[in-house]
Amino acid sequence: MLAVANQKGGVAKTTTVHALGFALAERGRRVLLVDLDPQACLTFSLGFDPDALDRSVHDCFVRKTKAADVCRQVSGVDGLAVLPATIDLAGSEVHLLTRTGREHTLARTLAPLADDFDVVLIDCPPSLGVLTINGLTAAAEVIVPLQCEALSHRGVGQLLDTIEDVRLFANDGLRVRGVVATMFDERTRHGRDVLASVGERYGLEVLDPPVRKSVRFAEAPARGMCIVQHAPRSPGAEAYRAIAATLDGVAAGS
Amino acid sequence: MLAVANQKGGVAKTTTVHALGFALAERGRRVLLVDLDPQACLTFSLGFDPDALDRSVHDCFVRKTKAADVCRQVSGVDGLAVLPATIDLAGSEVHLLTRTGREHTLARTLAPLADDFDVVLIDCPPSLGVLTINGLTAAAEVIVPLQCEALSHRGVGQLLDTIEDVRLFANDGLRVRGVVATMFDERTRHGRDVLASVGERYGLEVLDPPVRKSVRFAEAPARGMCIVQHAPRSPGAEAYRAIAATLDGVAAGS
Ligand SMILES: Nc1ncnc2c1ncn2[C@@H]1O[C@H](COP(=O)(O)OP(=O)(O)OP(=O)(O)O)[C@@H](O)[C@H]1O
Ligand SMILES: Nc1ncnc2c1ncn2[C@@H]1O[C@H](COP(=O)(O)OP(=O)(O)OP(=O)(O)O)[C@@H](O)[C@H]1O
Ligand SMILES: [Mg+2]
Ligand SMILES: [Mg+2]
Repeated sequence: MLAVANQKGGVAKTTTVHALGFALAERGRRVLLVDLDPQACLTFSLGFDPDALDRSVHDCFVRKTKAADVCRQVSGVDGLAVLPATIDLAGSEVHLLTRTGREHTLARTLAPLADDFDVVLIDCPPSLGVLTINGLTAAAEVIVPLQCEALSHRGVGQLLDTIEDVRLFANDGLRVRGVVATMFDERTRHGRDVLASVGERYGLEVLDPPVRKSVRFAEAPARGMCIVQHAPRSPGAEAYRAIAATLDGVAAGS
Repeated sequence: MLAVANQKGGVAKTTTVHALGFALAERGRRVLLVDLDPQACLTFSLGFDPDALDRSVHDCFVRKTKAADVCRQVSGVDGLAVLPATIDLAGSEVHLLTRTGREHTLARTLAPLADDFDVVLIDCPPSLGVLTINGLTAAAEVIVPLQCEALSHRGVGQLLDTIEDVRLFANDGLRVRGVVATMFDERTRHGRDVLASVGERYGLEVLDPPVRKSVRFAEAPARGMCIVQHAPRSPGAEAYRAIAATLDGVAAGS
């Protein structure tokens, strides 16, 4: 189970969850995507209308609805399902904030589904609040999408501190699987410098290859697709497939 | 007083606050920037180390520290000051969540400074939580930075609903000043389509000109600068100066 987390906004968390999920399903894995963002961008990119869904992961958190009754199959590929989000999930943040054991709510929700899926990918919102904490507590490993710019670099230390807290208090097996270099601009030295320095400074593995910036990404969500579906031969799709193959070594065995 | 808000991550809220603030100070206005994001990206981009600051806007919210004692001058230009953020501000979110009248906390904090500044620009975090609500409640007008891609388009309706709620319950004078088209990719039809449809569908003024994507932006924050300082002759700097001039018509008179 992988949490995809980075509190900085717009660093391609959702894009990474969608593309990796699709690529792993293409490889024959049974994949569950979990949308933990009240803005429901993943849910929308998968072709659902979050404003028209009557049930979401919020109901699992607050009404104890079974995850199996909320899960939806994603059309266009076998073996890809989603636990969708809606704006109601903003209510979960308030509801969970003051309850003991709140950080384990997602883990409890997902436990009954453990045998139905080979891989679970959790899309976290741009914050280190209770929803992201739930993602980190439920997961075995963390993937950090990193946009190679100064403002993203700045947040990594804070994120690693938070992961350390979760390890100490809620999930002692949690480890960082690695960094995905997203929206990578190879034309500038700035991007390559930031990438090199993050790997070194924090001792994190940088998964290969970097995903380069491309105009093809912008069009995909509006079509209810990820880059791998929308532009299967593009460098972006190939990059995410290669990263999925790397992770699959882990997924198949765990 | 202008709140710069959009719950979508990474759509250049911070970049827009910094660049407009600097450009207005260049025009001789006395400008206060307020950082409402616990990630303190604006504070960092202005050349401060958020981890080394002993006081932030959090202390104003929670310890009733005077804003005048927390305010810092920004070096490099006259007439630019900041009410900085630190990670402590994450504590404010929890602290304010359950208190009556919590949405007016920022307005009360800023009231004593009203005569010291011509313009106040408020940088909101990527959420519609209590910190953004404070920004919207304190402000006279809202500026919406919009990255012209499908996932940003999706959030505009939700943001406008939130603004409407604030208008009804906390700040009946609040209005949307307009949209700033950020990170605009003129090469693709997608960007232009999204921009045109947002203006029409929500009846919002799109401030001219759009700010085009450029690699010059990434380097600025690490140097403690905005684009207007870092690359004063670049198209990005000129675009933000033009938008500042448009707003200045408002600021000078209000
Ligand atoms: N390699 C890329 N090249 C160009 N654009 C990209 C790339 N990857 C993602 N994008 C675009 O960047 C925008 C932000 O991506 P995304 O929404 O996945 O980020 P996020 O981290 O999930 O944002 P948030 O913090 O709001 O959850 C989207 O419009 C997406 O289509
Ligand atoms: N016109 C532009 N061209 C290229 N890059 C840009 C442009 N404007 C902003 N950026 C870069 O995009 C990234 C995101 O911008 P910024 O941090 O201002 O967004 P934000 O909306 O404040 O993010 P958050 O939601 O995390 O607060 C930054 O690294 C910034 O330097
Ligand atoms: Mg996202
Ligand atoms: Mg910001």
